[in-house]
Amino acid sequence: DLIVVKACENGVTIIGLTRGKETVVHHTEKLDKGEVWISQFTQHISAIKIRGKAEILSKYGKVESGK
Amino acid sequence: DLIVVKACENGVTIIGLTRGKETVVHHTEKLDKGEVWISQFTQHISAIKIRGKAEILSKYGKVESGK
Amino acid sequence: DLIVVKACENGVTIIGLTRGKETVVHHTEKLDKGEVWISQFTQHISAIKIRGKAEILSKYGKVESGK
Amino acid sequence: DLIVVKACENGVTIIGLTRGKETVVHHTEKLDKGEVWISQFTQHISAIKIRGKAEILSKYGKVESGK
Amino acid sequence: DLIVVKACENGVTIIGLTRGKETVVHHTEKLDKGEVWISQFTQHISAIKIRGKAEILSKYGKVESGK
Amino acid sequence: DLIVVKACENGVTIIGLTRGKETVVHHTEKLDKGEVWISQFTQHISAIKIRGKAEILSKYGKVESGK
Amino acid sequence: DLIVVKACENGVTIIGLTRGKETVVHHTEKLDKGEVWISQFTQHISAIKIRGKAEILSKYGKVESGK
Amino acid sequence: DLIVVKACENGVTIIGLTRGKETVVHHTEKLDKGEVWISQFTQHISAIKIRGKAEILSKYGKVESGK
Amino acid sequence: DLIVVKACENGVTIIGLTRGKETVVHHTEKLDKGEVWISQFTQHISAIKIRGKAEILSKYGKVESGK
Amino acid sequence: DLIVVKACENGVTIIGLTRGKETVVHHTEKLDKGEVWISQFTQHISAIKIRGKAEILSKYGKVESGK
Amino acid sequence: DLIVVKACENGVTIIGLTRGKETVVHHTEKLDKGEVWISQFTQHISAIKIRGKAEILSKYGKVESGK
Ligand SMILES: N[C@@H](Cc1c[nH]c2ccccc12)C(=O)O
Ligand SMILES: N[C@@H](Cc1c[nH]c2ccccc12)C(=O)O
Ligand SMILES: N[C@@H](Cc1c[nH]c2ccccc12)C(=O)O
Ligand SMILES: N[C@@H](Cc1c[nH]c2ccccc12)C(=O)O
Ligand SMILES: N[C@@H](Cc1c[nH]c2ccccc12)C(=O)O
Ligand SMILES: N[C@@H](Cc1c[nH]c2ccccc12)C(=O)O
Ligand SMILES: N[C@@H](Cc1c[nH]c2ccccc12)C(=O)O
Ligand SMILES: N[C@@H](Cc1c[nH]c2ccccc12)C(=O)O
Ligand SMILES: N[C@@H](Cc1c[nH]c2ccccc12)C(=O)O
Ligand SMILES: N[C@@H](Cc1c[nH]c2ccccc12)C(=O)O
Ligand SMILES: N[C@@H](Cc1c[nH]c2ccccc12)C(=O)O
Repeated sequence: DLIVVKACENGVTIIGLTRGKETVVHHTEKLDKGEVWISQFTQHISAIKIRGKAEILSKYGKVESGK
Repeated sequence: DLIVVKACENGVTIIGLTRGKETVVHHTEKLDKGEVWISQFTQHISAIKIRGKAEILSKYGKVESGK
Repeated sequence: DLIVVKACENGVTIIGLTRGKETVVHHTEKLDKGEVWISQFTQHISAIKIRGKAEILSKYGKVESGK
Repeated sequence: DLIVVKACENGVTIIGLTRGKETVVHHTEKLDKGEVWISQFTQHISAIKIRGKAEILSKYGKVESGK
Repeated sequence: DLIVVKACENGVTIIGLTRGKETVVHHTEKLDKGEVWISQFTQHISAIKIRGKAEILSKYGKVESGK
Repeated sequence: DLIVVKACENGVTIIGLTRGKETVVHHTEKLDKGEVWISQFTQHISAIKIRGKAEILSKYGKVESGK
Repeated sequence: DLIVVKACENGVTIIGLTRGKETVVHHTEKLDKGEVWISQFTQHISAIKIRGKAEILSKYGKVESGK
Repeated sequence: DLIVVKACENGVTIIGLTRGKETVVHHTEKLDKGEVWISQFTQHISAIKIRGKAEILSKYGKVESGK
Repeated sequence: DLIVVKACENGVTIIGLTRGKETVVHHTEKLDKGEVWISQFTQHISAIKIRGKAEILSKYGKVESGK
Repeated sequence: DLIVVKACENGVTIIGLTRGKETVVHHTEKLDKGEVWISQFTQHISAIKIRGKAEILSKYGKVESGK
Repeated sequence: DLIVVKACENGVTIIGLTRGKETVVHHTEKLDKGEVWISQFTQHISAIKIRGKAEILSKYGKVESGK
């Protein structure tokens, strides 16, 4: 499972949440406009939350985050 | 199995229910309008309930929650 | 195997039946109108019954429960 | 292998037959009109018989039982 | 491998033949008109013979048995 | 690997030949007109010969045996 | 890997050649016009030669042998 | 991986080359016009050379050898 | 999971982030205009960030980084 | 992974390079016009170089080598 | 994962970078115009950089390197 995030504004936030008994922040990544992030789900991360205006590609197609 | 949830209003709730003999709340996530949540089913979570107005993508396509 | 259920009225019932030698109720979930339920088949649940007016997505497409 | 059954009348019968050396009834489920049943083939059930007026979805498409 | 049989007349016969060194009858099922049978190939059954007027679905599509 | 054979005349013959060092007859099945045979390749049978007028479905499509 | 051979004339020959260090004849099958042969590649046979006028189906489509 | 070769002239040559540290001739097959050869890649053969006028089918489609 | 990056300007940066408990820089690659980078996700790298004007191909299609 | 090479001129060269710590020539094959070469990637060969005018088929389609 | 590179000019460079804790040059290949290179990702190489004017095929389609 791959996720592609292209930031459409500065300060887009990608929050990786922990896999397992706890659901806490494992890592937070900030993206500036035009930067692209590509990540897998891993042994450590089983959920992701994205804030800010971005194009997100997953195996189900494109969604746009941010109002 | 991946789930993508885009909140179309504030206070969208994603409830992850436990895998196993019990079916209780493992984790509750609140999303504000425009936030996107992407999660797998895991060793700990085998069912999810979503409340509030949201676009949900799964391998079977899009459904919209909320009246 | 994933099941997606969107309740089209209040009081939609999802009954998870046990895997194994017995076929009894393992868990009952009530959904209000607009709520979406997404669940896997698991080590504990190998059959599901749905009552009430709902849209159900499975790998074979959409069916609508309720008269 | 998943089976989806939507009852088109009251008293639709789903008979699960045992896997193994014997072919006897393992479980009988009655469905009322509008109820939807979704089940897997399992360690215990390798054959199913359906009586009454119902829409049945399998990986080969839709069939309608009942005269 | 799944087989779906819908009886188009009374007395449709499904004969399950044994897997292994012998090819003998393991189980015979009679279907009345409108009844639907869905079965897997199993550790015990590797061949099936169908008599009477029926619609048969397999992974290669539909065939109609009976003259 | 599944084979579907629908007999288009009486006396259609399905000959299952042995898997292994020898290639001899393991089982012969006679079909009357309208009967349908569905069988897998197995630990015991790795080749099949069909005589008589029949419709044969395999994963490559339909062939008609008999002149 | 399955092979389907329909003989278009009498005396079509299917030669199964041995898998392994040697490439010799393991089995020769003669088909008369209209007969259909369906065989797998096996622990014993990794190559096949076909002589005479026949329709041959493999996973790459149809070829016609014989001049 | 399967290869299908139909000879379009007499004396088409199929050379099977050895898998492993050496690349030498393991087996040479001669085909006359109209003969069809179908072979797998095996523990012993990892490369093939074809001389003469022939139609060759592989998983990438058809090529014609010979000038 | 493969990633293809074609630099559309000088100084495109590909940052490989570590797999595991930490998310730090494992390797930084600079690309000049016209250079193409192709990499897998590995035991060491589970996330990538790309800065600068580039065409990025992943299994979900093309995205263009840089404003 | 299969490669198909059809020589469009005499003296087409296929160079198989070693898998592992070293990248040296493992085997060189010369093809004359019209000859077809089909080979797998193996325990010994993980890269190939082709010189001369040839049609090359891989799982990504056709490329033509030689100016 | 296969990569196909066709050099469109002399001196196209394919740089294979090491898999593992280090990302250094494992092997550099020079291609002259018209030469075709086909390689896998391996135990030793998990990233590739291509310089110069070339057509590159991967499972995501064609890209052209070089300005
Ligand atoms: N810690 C949780 C994170 C999670 C994954 N999927 C979820 C769905 C809903 C809520 C939380 C989650 C887990 O690994 O299971
Ligand atoms: N605890 C249950 C949760 C569940 C999964 N799928 C369901 C379907 C219906 C009801 C409950 C469930 C289980 O892991 O099996
Ligand atoms: N306890 C049964 C439940 C079940 C699954 N599939 C069925 C089909 C028909 C009837 C019952 C079932 C089992 O695990 O096998
Ligand atoms: N007890 C039988 C049930 C069965 C499965 N498939 C069948 C087909 C025909 C007749 C019976 C069956 C078995 O497990 O094998
Ligand atoms: N006892 C045989 C039944 C069978 C399966 N496929 C067949 C094809 C032809 C004849 C018999 C069979 C077996 O398991 O192998
Ligand atoms: N006894 C042979 C039967 C067979 C299978 N495929 C064939 C093709 C050609 C000739 C014989 C065969 C075997 O198992 O290998
Ligand atoms: N004995 C050879 C037969 C064979 C298979 N594929 C071939 C291709 C060419 C020549 C011979 C063969 C083997 O098992 O490997
Ligand atoms: N002996 C070589 C044969 C071979 C396979 N693929 C090749 C490609 C090029 C040259 C030789 C080969 C091997 O098994 O690896
Ligand atoms: N160290 C993290 C890197 C990572 C992968 N996917 C992510 C998604 C979000 C944030 C960080 C990550 C991990 O291996 O799990
Ligand atoms: N010896 C190298 C050969 C190789 C494979 N793929 C490559 C890509 C680039 C350069 C060299 C290679 C290896 O097995 O890994
Ligand atoms: N040594 C690194 C090479 C690498 C692979 N994918 C990458 C992506 C970005 C940067 C470096 C890499 C590794 O094996 O993991």
